[in-house]
Parts: sequence; structure tokens; C-alpha cells
Amino acid sequence: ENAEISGIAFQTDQTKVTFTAVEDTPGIASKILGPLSELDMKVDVIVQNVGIEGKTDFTFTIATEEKSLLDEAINNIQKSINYKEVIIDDEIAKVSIVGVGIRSHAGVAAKAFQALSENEINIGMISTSEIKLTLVIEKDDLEKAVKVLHDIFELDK
Amino acid sequence: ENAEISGIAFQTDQTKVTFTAVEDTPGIASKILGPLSELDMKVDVIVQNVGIEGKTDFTFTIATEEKSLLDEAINNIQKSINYKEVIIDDEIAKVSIVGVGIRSHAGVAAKAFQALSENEINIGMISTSEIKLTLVIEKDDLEKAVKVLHDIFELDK
Ligand SMILES: C[C@@H](O)[C@H](N)C(=O)O
Ligand SMILES: C[C@@H](O)[C@H](N)C(=O)O
Repeated sequence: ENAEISGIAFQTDQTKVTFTAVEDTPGIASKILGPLSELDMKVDVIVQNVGIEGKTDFTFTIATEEKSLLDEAINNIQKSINYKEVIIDDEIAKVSIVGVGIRSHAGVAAKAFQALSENEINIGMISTSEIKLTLVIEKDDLEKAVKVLHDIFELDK
Repeated sequence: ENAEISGIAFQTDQTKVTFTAVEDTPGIASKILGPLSELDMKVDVIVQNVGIEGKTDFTFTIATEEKSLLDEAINNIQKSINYKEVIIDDEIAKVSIVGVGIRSHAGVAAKAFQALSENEINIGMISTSEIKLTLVIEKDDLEKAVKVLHDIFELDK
């Protein structure tokens, strides 16, 4: 493919928070981000997939150093939305494959996903933009994931 | 907040495809993207949220002009993975809020989500990167969404 991969970026200082089975109706996203913003929390990844039977899951990552603010944030959020449960996970790492032309290059994603799967690394979350394919994986898999991705995209040559 | 919003980008020529209840185990993402890549399909957004009880949904968007390749792609994919159903939706629009400093600025997301909710625009999918907040909404809501976002981020001044 013609995509130019410029590098593999990663972070291990994040915690992911998932509200499961929120209503897929206008206002819910706002009622989650509002309280986070009011507490000045550093939100990085926000991922929400399509609603199924009127419900969806809503996940965001925050800086782990701000984890102490989560109780208050969740307390505020639960006053205005329904959800099944909140899952908090600080054992994650964010890995991003950065380049130009990643959009419309299913080949880059296919290559990255194949390399990770061959190394038994589970992909927890996927979020893409034109220049970046962002994956959330388990922290313990990070070192291997970065090496594997460097190898298949030939970034050390 | 200090985020600089440079603009609102949008596209209406995409179709979203969701495989529901795929197994959240290594190899599944690869078995979906592989066939898409082999058919040279233009994949743009890929969104996958966390697994719940070992299952998750996997969504990607393609150029609607390539919709005719979908039957073959799904045919190939279903040979190697289990899923509950495939949902195909070409009545979507992708809207992106582009800027610097969007990451760590829950305020930008909060502001965007509130403006959309006040206008009864449902947010179908969310995918973020440091410089871009990407939303998938219904095509019929696009014109209003772009206007609303331009207004609240004061982009016409
Ligand atoms: C789930 C959430 O994004 C909802 N669809 C909203 O528009 O706020
Ligand atoms: C769902 C899918 O991403 C799976 N977790 C994988 O690693 O391939």
C-alpha cells in the first residue's frame, strides 16, 4: 500500500472507564462529558460504537494520575443517566500507528492486526482517524506490541 | 479551554458496516480487515469498544461507491469468524471537529455533545484522536450538525 508509516506511539499512564448499556439517545454523551469537563479531567480516547436495541457502551480514557477524581465524576454522571455498570481498568496501554494515508488503507490495519494476533495480543479497543490507528491493549502486552509493529512496518531500518 | 478548533469537516459518501457480537479474542480484527484489504476496499473509520463477556461489536466505514464489494467481503469474513449479525447502513454522515489540543480537553467534547443534544441530534459513533473528534450521525442531521458546531465554536467569525 502507499501509506507512509511514520512511527509507533504509545502511552501507559491511562485508565479506561466504560459505562455499559447507556441509552443511545441524544444527551447521553453530553451528560458523561459535562461532569468530566467540569472537573477539568484530561480525557484522551473516547470510543462509542453503534447502538443495538437502543443501548450502547461508552468508553473514555483519562490520565491515571486523575483516577482520584473518578468517584466524584461517576457520582455526578449517575445522577443524570442510566447505565448497567461502570468498568474501570488501569491496566491498559494505548498504542498508535501514525502515518499519512492510513485512511483508506485497509492494508495498514490488516497488517497491524495480523501481526498482533500472531503474537496473541488481544486488541481491546480500536479508534481511527486519517493519520492514526489507535489501539488499546493490555499494559503487559505493550512491549511486545511495539516491537512487533516496528518490525512489520520496518521502522528500524 | 485552550483548544484551538480549526474547523468542522464532514463526509456523506460512506456506509457503515457492523459485525455484532464477535469474539473478543486475538485474530478477529485481522480476519475482518484481511478480506477488506484483499479487495482493496477504502476503509476509513474503524471503531471497536471493549469486550463484555467475551464479545464485542466491530464497525468500519467504507466508501459507499464500493458497497457492491460488500457481499464478497462479508462472504469471505464469515468463513472465518462467528458473529450475531451484520448491520449495513448507508444513511450516515461523518462529522469531525478538527483542532489542536482536542486531546485532554474534555471541554471541547462536552461543548460539542451538548450542542448536538440540544438540537436532538443523536451521536451514533464516537472515535477520537489528539487532533480530531470524529462522530458518525444520521445523514439527515448533517446540515444542522455542521451549522450548530460552527456556531458554538464560533468558526464563522
Ligand atoms: C450514546 C450517546 O452518544 C447518545 N447517542 C448521544 O447522542 O448522546
Ligand atoms: C475484537 C477483536 O479486536 C479482537 N479483540 C482481536 O484482537 O482481534
